[in-house]
Amino acid sequence: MRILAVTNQKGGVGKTTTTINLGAALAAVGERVLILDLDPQGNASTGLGVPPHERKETTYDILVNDAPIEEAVINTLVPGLDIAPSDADLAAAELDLSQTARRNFRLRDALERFHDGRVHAGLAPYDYVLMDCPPSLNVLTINALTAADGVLVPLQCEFFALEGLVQLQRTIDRVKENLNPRLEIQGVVLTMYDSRNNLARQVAEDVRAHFGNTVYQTAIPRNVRVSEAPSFGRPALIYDYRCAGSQAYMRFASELISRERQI
Amino acid sequence: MRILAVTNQKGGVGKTTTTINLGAALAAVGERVLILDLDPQGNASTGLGVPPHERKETTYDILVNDAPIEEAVINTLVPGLDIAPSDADLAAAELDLSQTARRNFRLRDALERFHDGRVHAGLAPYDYVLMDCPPSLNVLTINALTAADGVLVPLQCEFFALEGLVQLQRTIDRVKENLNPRLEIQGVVLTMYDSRNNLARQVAEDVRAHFGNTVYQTAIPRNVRVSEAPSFGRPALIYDYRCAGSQAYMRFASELISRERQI
Ligand SMILES: Nc1ncnc2c1ncn2[C@@H]1O[C@H](COP(=O)(O)OP(=O)(O)OP(=O)(O)O)[C@@H](O)[C@H]1O
Ligand SMILES: Nc1ncnc2c1ncn2[C@@H]1O[C@H](COP(=O)(O)OP(=O)(O)OP(=O)(O)O)[C@@H](O)[C@H]1O
Ligand SMILES: [Mg+2]
Ligand SMILES: [Mg+2]
Repeated sequence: MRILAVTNQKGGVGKTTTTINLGAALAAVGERVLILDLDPQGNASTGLGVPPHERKETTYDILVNDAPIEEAVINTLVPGLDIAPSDADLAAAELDLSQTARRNFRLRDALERFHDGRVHAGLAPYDYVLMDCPPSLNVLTINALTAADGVLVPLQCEFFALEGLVQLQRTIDRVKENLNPRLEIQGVVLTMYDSRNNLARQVAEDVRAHFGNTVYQTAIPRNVRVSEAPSFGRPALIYDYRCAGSQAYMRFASELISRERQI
Repeated sequence: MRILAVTNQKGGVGKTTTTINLGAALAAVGERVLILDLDPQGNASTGLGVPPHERKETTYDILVNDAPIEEAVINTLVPGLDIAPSDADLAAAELDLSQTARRNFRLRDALERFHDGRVHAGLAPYDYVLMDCPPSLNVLTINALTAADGVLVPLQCEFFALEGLVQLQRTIDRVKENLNPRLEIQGVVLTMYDSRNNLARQVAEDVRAHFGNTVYQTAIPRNVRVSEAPSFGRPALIYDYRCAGSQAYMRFASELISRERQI
């Protein structure tokens, strides 16, 4: 079970879109995937067609009320892709956990119990857990980084997004030192990439110069079908398999799998 | 002195870009404008050309250490436009204020002292204070909403952004009830609008149906010059006055002024 935190405190860079579509692409090639929606906006839950009234147990219950993860997990319309949804209650987690011991380990402890429980029950473990993080470095993101084996950083090819990388790297280093020594950047994926745009090409060059091979070869192009898909509650791969965005996410998923095989 | 909170917890919708360019456009027509950078990313400070080593007193010091606002205020390259900058320290404000009395009123109290101080010293008051908020509904955004006369909501014409409006409205209602009875939505401004895109047109229609005249007539178009400007530390109005983005921000500013005159 590989646990990846999909995070970047810069807003609107494609964290949720990458979590949903990478999850769907991995499931499409037979991997068992669980998505944890750690954003109070609940966009990953909505983008996978989970209506608000079906979010009975949420990641808030897992983090704050010690609810077992298996109670929150529900199937999505994509075979092999499940989700533990979130809703606006999650916004209260920061204050509700502020007096709790081991506040940064809540998710890691819950995932360990969950994984052991599945093994005990003779259930096939999940191959991947993808955690969609909110656009901040608060207790939700710190929980994800503490539980994760690796960090997947979606990066929009814009100036402000580049600036945020320094703060993100500093946070990852601090979590690695104090909370989770095995934490590494698994990869950086360029999103909403438009090769005709000078700024995008320049940012992509800077990022590849700085992060080297950590940056995936596959860049996800800006593609309107990708932004339409969530309004139908489907990943782009189901909404429009042939569009440039879906094809890029399929290539990205196979690149990720071969990178994982080398680890 | 009109105090406006530029906020939307959805990430990447154009809060910072709107704060910088509306601020510059208002200053261009003679209004005195102060920007408060309340985002730990410090994008508004960078986008106005304030290098990290010049951010000696920041909004963290105002909120947590009771530093007077006038100590943090610095001029920008735009005459009539000043800023109180921020840096990554601001990310610690949530925890550092968690035990503080009147934690939600820190900014409001500081702004009242600041305004009184200027009047006492015979200095012209600022006409507008624009607060750039982070993409979350945490103590920084609550401080801004508690201090504000009105809320300016930049809205990207995308599905996830539409979904976030419900949560934002609920938070504004709660702040109005418990912390700031004068709080109103001053306006909603559509950003990165592409009229050729079906989804954008549909979202714009939904928003206008729901919010009526609160939605500004001027929609800010997606325009690459706007996203290039911050890498030169300048607002779009200085970087490229003639581009479609700058012209839209100028129209938006004059629409905002005439709306303010009617209040
Ligand atoms: N490849 C793409 N092409 C076109 N639009 C995209 C693409 N990827 C994401 N988007 C759109 O851009 C917006 C931002 O993406 P998304 O919401 O996934 O980012 P995020 O980082 O999760 O945002 P937040 O910081 O609010 O959590 C969304 O409206 C999404 O539909
Ligand atoms: N009208 C526009 N045309 C083109 N690009 C734009 C426009 N407005 C904003 N952008 C770009 O979109 C990205 C998001 O904008 P911005 O950073 O202002 O949003 P934000 O809401 O402040 O984000 P955050 O939630 O991280 O604070 C930036 O890279 C910015 O340069
Ligand atoms: Mg998201
Ligand atoms: Mg911003």
